[in-house]
Amino acid sequence: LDVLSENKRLAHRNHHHLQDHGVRSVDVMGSIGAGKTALIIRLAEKLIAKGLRVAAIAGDVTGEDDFKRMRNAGILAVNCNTGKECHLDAHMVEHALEGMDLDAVDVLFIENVGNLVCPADFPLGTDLRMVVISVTEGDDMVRKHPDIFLHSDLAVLNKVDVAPYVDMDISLVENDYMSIRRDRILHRISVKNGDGLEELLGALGF
Amino acid sequence: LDVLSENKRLAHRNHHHLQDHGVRSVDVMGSIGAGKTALIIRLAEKLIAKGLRVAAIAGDVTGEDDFKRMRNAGILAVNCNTGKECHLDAHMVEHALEGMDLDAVDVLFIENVGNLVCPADFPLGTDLRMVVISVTEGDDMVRKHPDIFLHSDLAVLNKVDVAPYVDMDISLVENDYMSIRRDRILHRISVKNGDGLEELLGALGF
Ligand SMILES: Nc1nc2c(ncn2[C@@H]2O[C@H](COP(=O)(O)OP(=O)(O)OP(=O)(O)O)[C@@H](O)[C@H]2O)c(=O)[nH]1
Ligand SMILES: Nc1nc2c(ncn2[C@@H]2O[C@H](COP(=O)(O)OP(=O)(O)OP(=O)(O)O)[C@@H](O)[C@H]2O)c(=O)[nH]1
Ligand SMILES: [Mg+2]
Ligand SMILES: [Mg+2]
Ligand SMILES: [Zn+2]
Ligand SMILES: [Zn+2]
Repeated sequence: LDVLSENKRLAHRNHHHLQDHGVRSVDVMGSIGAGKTALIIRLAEKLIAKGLRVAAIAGDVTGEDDFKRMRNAGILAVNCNTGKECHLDAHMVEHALEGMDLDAVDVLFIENVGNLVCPADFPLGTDLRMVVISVTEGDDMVRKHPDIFLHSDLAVLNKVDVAPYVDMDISLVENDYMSIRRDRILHRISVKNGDGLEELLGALGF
Repeated sequence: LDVLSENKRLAHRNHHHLQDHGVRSVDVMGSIGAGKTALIIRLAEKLIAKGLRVAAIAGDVTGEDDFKRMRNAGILAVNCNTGKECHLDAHMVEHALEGMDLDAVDVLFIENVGNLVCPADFPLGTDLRMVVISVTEGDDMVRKHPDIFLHSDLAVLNKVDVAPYVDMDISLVENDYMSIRRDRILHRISVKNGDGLEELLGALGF
C-alpha cells in the first residue's frame, strides 16, 4: 500500500474521531522559526478567554521545547517527536490523540514540524490547514513552495513588526499568494504586538 | 540496497571527482530563508576578487530564483530542482556536476534545500558542510536540530544586524552549539553589513 494513500486513510479516520467529539482542529504548518508556537499560544489565550477549552500537539523532530511553552501557557499539550521525519503524519497524530480526553476539548491545534515541503503531502485529519511564514525569510517563500500553499486553507505572514529592518516587499509575497489562491488573502500579523490576530481568529471560524 | 549507503557511495565518488579537478567544495545547508543564497553570493564575490573561479549549484524544490540570483552575481551557476524531495542527494549532485567544466572552477558552493532535518543524512561529497541559521528563527534552533550540527563542519548564525529587534539570546544558541561541538565556534555574521565574513572565509580555508 503506498505511503500517501495509507496516510489519507488514517487522516480520514482521525477527522471522524475529532468530529465525533465536537473538536475543531487546525494543522499549523510553516517554515522553521516562523512563529508557529508563539502564534498557537496567542490564539489559545484568546480562545481560552472566550471560554473555550484548547489542546495542542507539539510536533518536533526532537526535544520538548515547544511542548513546554504550550503547557506553561495553560494549553492541554501533548508532545510528539518524529525522530527522523521532517513532517508529522496521520499515524503519529492518531497516537498523540490517544493521550487526550477529547471530551474536555473544544479546539485542537497541531503544530507540524517546520518545513515548507513534505507536510503538504501528509494531511493529518484536521478541519483546517494553515501555513505560517514570516517577513524575515525573504519575499520568495510562496513562489518557491507553491504546493504547501495550494494544499492549505489559510496563509499567514508573521513578524510584520520587523519588516522595516529587513529587505522585504510584502506586496510581492501577497501577489504570489493571490496568483495561486485567487479566492484567499494572505493574513499579515504580528504575534509580538498582536496585529491581525483577531481577524485571523475570525478567518479560522472563531 | 538501502538509500543511505547508496547515497554515501555516490557521495564518495563525487568527492573523488571534485578532488581530481582540484575543486574545493562546500555544502551549504540551513533553515528556510536563513540567508544561504545571500551568503554564497557575498563569499563568492570576495573569492572572485582574490582571483578564484567560483561555481555554485542552486538546490531548490522548484523554480529558478536562487539560480538567477547567483548567475546575476557572476557565479557559474547550475540549477537543481528536487521536485518533491526536501533535501539534495549525491545522485542529484552527480548530474548537476555533468553540466559544469570543473577544470574552469576552483571553488564550488552547493546550496541545499532549506531544511534542518533531512540534509544531515545525505552527504553530497563536498570537502566541508556548513549549516546556516539566523537570529530571527528563535534561540532554540540548535537544541531542536542536533543532528545536522553534528554532521557538519561549520555553523553560522546570520542576520545579527537585526538581533536588537527580535527576542533573541545569542549566547543561549552559542552555548547549545558548544555543548554538542566542544571544538567549534558558532560564527556570528551579517551578510547585510558584512560582519564576520572575512573570519568565515578563513574558517572555510580561504
Ligand atoms: N519580532 C517578532 N518575533 C516573533 C514574532 N513571532 C514569533 N517571533 C519570534 O520568532 C522566534 C521563533 O518563534 P517560534 O514560536 O519558536 O517559531 P516556530 O515556528 O514555532 O519555530 P519551530 O517550531 O522551531 O519551527 C522566537 O524568537 C519568537 O520570539 C513576531 O510577530 N514578531
Ligand atoms: N537583515 C538581514 N537580512 C538578511 C541577511 N542575510 C539575508 N537576509 C535576508 O533574508 C532573506 C532570505 O535570504 P536568502 O538568501 O534568500 O535566504 P536562503 O537561505 O537562501 O533562502 P531559501 O533558499 O529560500 O531557503 C532575504 O530577504 C535577505 O535579504 C542579513 O545578514 N541581515
Ligand atoms: Mg515551534
Ligand atoms: Mg536560497
Ligand atoms: Zn519530510
Ligand atoms: Zn527530506
